[in-house]
Amino acid sequence: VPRCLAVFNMKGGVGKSTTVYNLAAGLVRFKKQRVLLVDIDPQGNSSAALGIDIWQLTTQLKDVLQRRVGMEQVVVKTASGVDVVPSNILLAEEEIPISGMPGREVLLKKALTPHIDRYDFILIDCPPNVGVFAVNALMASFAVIIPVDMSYLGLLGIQGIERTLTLIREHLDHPIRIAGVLATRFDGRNNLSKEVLGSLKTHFGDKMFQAVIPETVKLREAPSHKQSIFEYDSNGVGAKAYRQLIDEVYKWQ
Amino acid sequence: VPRCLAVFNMKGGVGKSTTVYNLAAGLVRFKKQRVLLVDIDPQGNSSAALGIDIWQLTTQLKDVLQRRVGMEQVVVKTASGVDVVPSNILLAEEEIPISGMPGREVLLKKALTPHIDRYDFILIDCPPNVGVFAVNALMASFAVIIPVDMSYLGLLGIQGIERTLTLIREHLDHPIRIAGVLATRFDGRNNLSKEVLGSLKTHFGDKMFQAVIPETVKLREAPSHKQSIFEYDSNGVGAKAYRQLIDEVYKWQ
Ligand SMILES: Nc1ncnc2c1ncn2[C@@H]1O[C@H](COP(=O)(O)OP(=O)(O)OP(=O)(O)O)[C@@H](O)[C@H]1O
Ligand SMILES: Nc1ncnc2c1ncn2[C@@H]1O[C@H](COP(=O)(O)OP(=O)(O)OP(=O)(O)O)[C@@H](O)[C@H]1O
Ligand SMILES: [Mg+2]
Ligand SMILES: [Mg+2]
Repeated sequence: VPRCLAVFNMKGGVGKSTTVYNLAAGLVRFKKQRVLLVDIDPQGNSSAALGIDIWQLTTQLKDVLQRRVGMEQVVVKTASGVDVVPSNILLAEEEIPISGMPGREVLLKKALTPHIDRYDFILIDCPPNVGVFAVNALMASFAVIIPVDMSYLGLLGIQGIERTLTLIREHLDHPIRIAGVLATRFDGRNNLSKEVLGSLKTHFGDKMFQAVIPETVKLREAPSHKQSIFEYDSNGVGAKAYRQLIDEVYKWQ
Repeated sequence: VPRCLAVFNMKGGVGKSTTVYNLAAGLVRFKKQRVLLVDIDPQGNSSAALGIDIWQLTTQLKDVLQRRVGMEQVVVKTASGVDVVPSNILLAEEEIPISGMPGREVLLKKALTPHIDRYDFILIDCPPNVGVFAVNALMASFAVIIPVDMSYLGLLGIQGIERTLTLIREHLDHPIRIAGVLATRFDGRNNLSKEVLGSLKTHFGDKMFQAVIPETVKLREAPSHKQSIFEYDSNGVGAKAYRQLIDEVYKWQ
């Protein structure tokens, strides 16, 4: 059974997509894993970062959720070795209709079930909210990776995340676990990053990943080259930090 | 009639909330304007930055949208002189019910109408998506301010923004204008920021605000002190840039 992990935080811009696509590419590159990336964010950033032209999609995840096609018809094989189920903004236009479907919370889980034997890891990139798509991602996942950037507004979002996970566990009877909390966009030059990291360690304890992702322009540039950080800047601090995360995620059970 | 502006971008973490609350506080401080800030983002970041404890709200914007109370019952006067209509995560839990209400797109507009004589500016902080709350904000606004951070993934989001504005104009017959595109989180040390700013200027021309907001840790720290940048670091580069934006927004018709 593949390890299915959602990368989730309703706070925007904390590094969800950056984490998902680099983690996916790295699990293939360094651990020879078979990896499926499901992009359930209408922005389609992780799809685009892996080289998919999201404006040229003939079918996409929304068609699978609305049971028009099977998952195998929308999977795109990318140069990184990661298989991707892509999305674009059309997914957002289907949010209200999808919210009205029976079993709306488990559409993704049901669509993935026939294909789980093909993969070792399934990683899901979430949109920055707690709507029906984020809920689908959490219901389809065994555990969640929570990227948190080094800011006060980022810390404020923790309560909202925990409330959402409680909702999934209690109201939807799905025992989702936390695989780990990932400190992202860490800037060693200022105290704020150190303070926020300290607060996170106090609050989450051993649920914090050891890996801390530094703020580095290379991570911001890599998607424009449709490359993972391992190709774009393989010896840099960004690649080194994500390499450490890959080791931790690979060992996590 | 007050100038009603939404601060909108479906991309997360680009500086929407940071812009809204500093712009609101600055219009009061430097231009003596009467300002209402409507926080239609369930994260409640702009409410929190202005000192409101969003977990202690007895009534909030969602209650106005569901016609349980009038706007005047939820307005909170803050120390900055800005009146705020706050939200917290409970707003997200009402998204599906509100999406089913008749006139769902103009609930905010209708709720604001009786109160427009009291204000010179109404500023609306949007969530990072194109759901019913973002649509309500756009339908209630005369024009939109679009913050864009200096990144490739930020640029990718432009097409989605323009598509949403076209939807508002054509399908909902609301002639929303662009007040301006604001370059945020500009880091002069790297080429990426310069390249992205160049692309934005080419694409948006004179719709770009002259003000460019630099990446500075002071802007990230200020919300934790419940202060605007003008109180927290009044002589810094962040305050200077937002001061310039205030002048431009104040003159915009
Ligand atoms: N460690 C980092 N160093 C520098 N830039 C980063 C880092 N992580 C992410 N970024 C950049 O910050 C921006 C936000 O990151 P990203 O888009 O991955 O976040 P997200 O949480 O997926 O955003 P959204 O909420 O919009 O989905 C992007 O432009 C990205 O390139
Ligand atoms: N110019 C800046 N310099 C440094 N940090 C900034 C700047 N602008 C915003 N930030 C920080 O970056 C993070 C994202 O900004 P903010 O929350 O305002 O964006 P947003 O677009 O409102 O996010 P969301 O999509 O989650 O609503 C915050 O932690 C904020 O403090
Ligand atoms: Mg993303
Ligand atoms: Mg915000």
